[in-house]
Amino acid sequence: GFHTITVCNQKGGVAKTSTCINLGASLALLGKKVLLADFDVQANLSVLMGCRNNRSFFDVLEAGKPAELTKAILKVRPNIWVLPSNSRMALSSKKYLNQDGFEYVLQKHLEPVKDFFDYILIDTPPSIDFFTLNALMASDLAVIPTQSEFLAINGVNHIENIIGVIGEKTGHRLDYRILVTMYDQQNMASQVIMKQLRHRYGARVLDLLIARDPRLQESQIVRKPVIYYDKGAVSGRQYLDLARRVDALRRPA
Amino acid sequence: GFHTITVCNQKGGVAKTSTCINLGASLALLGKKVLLADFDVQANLSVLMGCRNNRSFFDVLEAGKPAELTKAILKVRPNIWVLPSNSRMALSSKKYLNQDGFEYVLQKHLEPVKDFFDYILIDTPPSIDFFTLNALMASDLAVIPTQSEFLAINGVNHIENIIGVIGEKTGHRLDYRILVTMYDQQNMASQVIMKQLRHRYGARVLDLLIARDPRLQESQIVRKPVIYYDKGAVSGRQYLDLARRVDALRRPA
Ligand SMILES: Nc1ncnc2c1ncn2[C@@H]1O[C@H](COP(=O)(O)OP(=O)(O)OP(=O)(O)O)[C@@H](O)[C@H]1O
Ligand SMILES: Nc1ncnc2c1ncn2[C@@H]1O[C@H](COP(=O)(O)OP(=O)(O)OP(=O)(O)O)[C@@H](O)[C@H]1O
Ligand SMILES: [Mg+2]
Ligand SMILES: [Mg+2]
Repeated sequence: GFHTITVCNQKGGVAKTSTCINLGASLALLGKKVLLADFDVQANLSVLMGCRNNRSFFDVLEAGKPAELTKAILKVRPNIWVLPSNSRMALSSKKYLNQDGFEYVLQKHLEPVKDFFDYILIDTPPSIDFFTLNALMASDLAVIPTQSEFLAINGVNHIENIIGVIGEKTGHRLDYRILVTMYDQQNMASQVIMKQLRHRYGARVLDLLIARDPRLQESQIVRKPVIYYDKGAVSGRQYLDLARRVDALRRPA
Repeated sequence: GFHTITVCNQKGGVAKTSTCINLGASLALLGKKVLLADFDVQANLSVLMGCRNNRSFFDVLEAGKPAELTKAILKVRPNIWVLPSNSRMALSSKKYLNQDGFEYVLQKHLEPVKDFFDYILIDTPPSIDFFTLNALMASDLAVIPTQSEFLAINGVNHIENIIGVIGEKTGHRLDYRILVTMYDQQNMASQVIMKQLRHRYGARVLDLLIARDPRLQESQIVRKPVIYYDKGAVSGRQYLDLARRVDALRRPA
């Protein structure tokens, strides 16, 4: 399987954070050791995993040489660890963005801890910036959540281009899959767009989708991955299926 | 009423663009001359208003002194004009961000055209950056769309703080209102969060909300404001009510 996965899409509100948490929790239930890295200044993943107001990646870098991520990584559930974010993360972008090799900062610091985990999932903000580029450079797979809505098609095209440019400019070849989230099969617009997504992106679109599920929203109020909140929840079972599918994806030779 | 309105929230996918377009279209139906300014590099407003691949605010600035926004402003429907965005807009952030007074760039260039319009609505990206700060500095009201979901509360608090800091640091006092969008009244989580939003933000939360409405999603496929797509659509009538409400808001003396 893949080892480091970036969950990204510059379109906002497509379930990047929800996918990171619930795919991560599902991989953990399959017995994998999972690190969830919150690389979004808004720190929504950290809030939902109960790690608000903790040290972040940036704090560790500032604390001096050698920077050790282990000082910030917290174990939150069986097989699940979190590298939290906080508002100070905004400073890392300002500090590193104009330096040569700024896009390798995360990869470099993940190196010493990487082999402890079976999977590292990185949540990113709704933009193409320092954080998203760092996450992509540190990953071997990108999962692109998207809603089945008109503006989504525009968005997926954009991130697909970015992944292509990264491959050409740096030689870093990243595989990617598109995950349709919050799908409402009774909604005509969703069906129309779904056909267009499949037509345009073919096998890149995972044939498994995540339904719009009120149980997932409820699970976030109590800050639990949905599968811990309600074993029978539709979205929980779908994320578990997704985890099995992702684990079975072979790296290209 | 207010003249220049920023529609903002760094939380992604809360209906910023949809609110800009449909509130704008409703104000136009009430006989007001409306400029929709797309200040998001993703240019979703421009795509939905049929102004893709046109000159942007940045192109006009680059074209030389004196920069005239009228060269980029397009009339798209009765009483509705658009100042489009495109991918080159990303360059304006790089170019101006480190200059003194970078946050006044938009306000300065809107000055010559401002009085032609009754309303200027500015769409912003899901982040607090050059574009959002410029929009806020040029405005006298901020409309903050939010979903009634757990993470939303965190987000509204953040943008509320930013507006406060702007007031202290620059003396620019901006009024603001919170608009709940994509509301599903059968959803238990939405009801729980709605109560929390009202409890926490009181009269700042507009008592009028926008329902989740498949007709709005369909309207975006054909690139029309929803009230032009289906006169009877729930969300269209709600945006029209919102327009009347906004038009009636008096500036504080
Ligand atoms: N399957 C689902 N069913 C119902 N609601 C969902 C589902 N997945 C996500 N949501 C809700 O949709 C909203 C957006 O999800 P989320 O915050 O994970 O998206 P995001 O892409 O991370 O957003 P941002 O761009 O702001 O980072 C959240 O309020 C979440 O509760
Ligand atoms: N009232 C509504 N009912 C149903 N769907 C809606 C409604 N308002 C917006 N949407 C849909 O929700 C999605 C998000 O809306 P929109 O793109 O306007 O949000 P945004 O805040 O501008 O997103 P971004 O943060 O990416 O700029 C869109 O696909 C849109 O079609
Ligand atoms: Mg997120
Ligand atoms: Mg938008």
